[in-house]
Amino acid sequence: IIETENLSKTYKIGPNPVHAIRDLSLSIPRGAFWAIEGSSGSGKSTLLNMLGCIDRPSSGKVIFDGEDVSKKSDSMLTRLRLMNIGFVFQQFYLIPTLKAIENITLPMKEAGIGRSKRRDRALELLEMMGLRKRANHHPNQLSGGEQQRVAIARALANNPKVILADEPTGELDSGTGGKIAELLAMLNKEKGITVVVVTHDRAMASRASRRISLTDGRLDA
Amino acid sequence: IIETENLSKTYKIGPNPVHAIRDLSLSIPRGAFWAIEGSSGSGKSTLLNMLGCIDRPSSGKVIFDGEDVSKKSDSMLTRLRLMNIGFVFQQFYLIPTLKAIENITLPMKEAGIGRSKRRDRALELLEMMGLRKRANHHPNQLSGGEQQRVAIARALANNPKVILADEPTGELDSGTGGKIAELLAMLNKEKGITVVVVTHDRAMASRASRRISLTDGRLDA
Ligand SMILES: Nc1ncnc2c1ncn2[C@@H]1O[C@H](COP(=O)(O)OP(=O)(O)OP(=O)(O)O)[C@@H](O)[C@H]1O
Ligand SMILES: Nc1ncnc2c1ncn2[C@@H]1O[C@H](COP(=O)(O)OP(=O)(O)OP(=O)(O)O)[C@@H](O)[C@H]1O
Ligand SMILES: [Mg+2]
Ligand SMILES: [Mg+2]
Repeated sequence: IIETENLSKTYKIGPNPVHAIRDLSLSIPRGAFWAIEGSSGSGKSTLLNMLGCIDRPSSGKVIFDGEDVSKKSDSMLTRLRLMNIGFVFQQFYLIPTLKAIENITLPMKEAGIGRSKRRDRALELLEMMGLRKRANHHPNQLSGGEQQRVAIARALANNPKVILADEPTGELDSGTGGKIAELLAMLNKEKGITVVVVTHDRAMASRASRRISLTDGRLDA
Repeated sequence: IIETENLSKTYKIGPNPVHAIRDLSLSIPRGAFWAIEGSSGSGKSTLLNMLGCIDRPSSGKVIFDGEDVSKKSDSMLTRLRLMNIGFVFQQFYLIPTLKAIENITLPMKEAGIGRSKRRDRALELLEMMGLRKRANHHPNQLSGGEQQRVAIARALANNPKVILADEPTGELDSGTGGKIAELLAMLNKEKGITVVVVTHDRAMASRASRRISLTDGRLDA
């Protein structure tokens, strides 16, 4: 469902550019559950952001669902992401002025879902995350792990084809993290959702059908 | 070095207050290395913020180095923290407009350390964290785990008596996380620094001389 060809991303900063991703080619089959591992700074978030059409490569291609992403305008990519991709950011990026439940309904509102339907779905997702009682808290009234779970719920809101999650259990104790791993495995198995998780959580990685790892921007053999 | 007596913290939000910490008494000996564990939302960050004199309790006392913290003004607490406590926040709170090296020199500047001495110390800390090459990156030009390591370096800048670290390896792969655990254990053993870590990382927790855990704001027996 997502392919890359000779993908590269270089950041120009000061005298020495940072080659965050170098000449990376991969092909993620529909319905797969992949874990991406690698040291801090090895390029995992940079890769995931390009797979999720959030960042554009410096060179090479990303092909999403058979279409070359570089041919699309920014507004087309925004639409593609809204309807197809559920992204969990490493730093959550919840909207501080919105309550937890509103952070979750926002993408549904943008997708044209009606008010009462999106409220029901948001409450159902909060319940799934064990956060029903925190629906009206703002992000700064939530613990780190609660914010992370709201970010996960938001990613699931529009029933995406693909979930791309960047360290989704980084702030969670093993019990809560285990439940998230179980949930993603269930969505993958029962709904055929393609899941790609950047993780250093062994319980999560062990759920994957394939584990790949990065070293200095390259895919390990 | 830090004691609490019947410590409680309640957040008033909506109709039902959140009793984040309830009637908690503990006594952390000088030179200890404690790990605080517990489920997401159990009160760990709330507790650590009160131990670090960042938040004031709703009731009960915090006694830091023999002194009742409630008797101190906000500016006295700011000074106490600057000179005695190295705090690693769960969400880092790096200053986005400052480069990595400047984030680390800032607390030294506030403590009156001279320019060349604090630059040397910051470079030494960056080297310790494997981030020498990232000295001039701003936080948004760093990976999640690199930001976390800059936050750790900043906490160590003024050679604190006490290090309070909230999930310091949450964003780190096990290799890098292991090095941080090793570093904290070394500072504890060789320099007698008291270390209290909120963590769900087993490698880190196993370094502790004592492991305590929270459930719903209370200390487990
Ligand atoms: N400002 C606030 N207003 C209302 N409730 C709050 C506020 N801050 C935290 N809480 C609630 O207090 C409880 C404890 O929060 P705390 O951040 O201490 O948890 P934690 O153990 O650190 O969790 P995590 O492991 O997820 O970081 C949580 O259930 C949270 O929703
Ligand atoms: N905007 C930027 N400008 C310059 N360098 C950057 C920028 N963003 C990231 N980098 C660098 O690119 C490298 C890869 O970053 P990336 O965020 O992909 O790593 P990562 O594998 O996700 O790491 P972590 O496990 O710590 O989250 C890092 O060394 C980082 O310093
Ligand atoms: Mg990352
Ligand atoms: Mg916390």
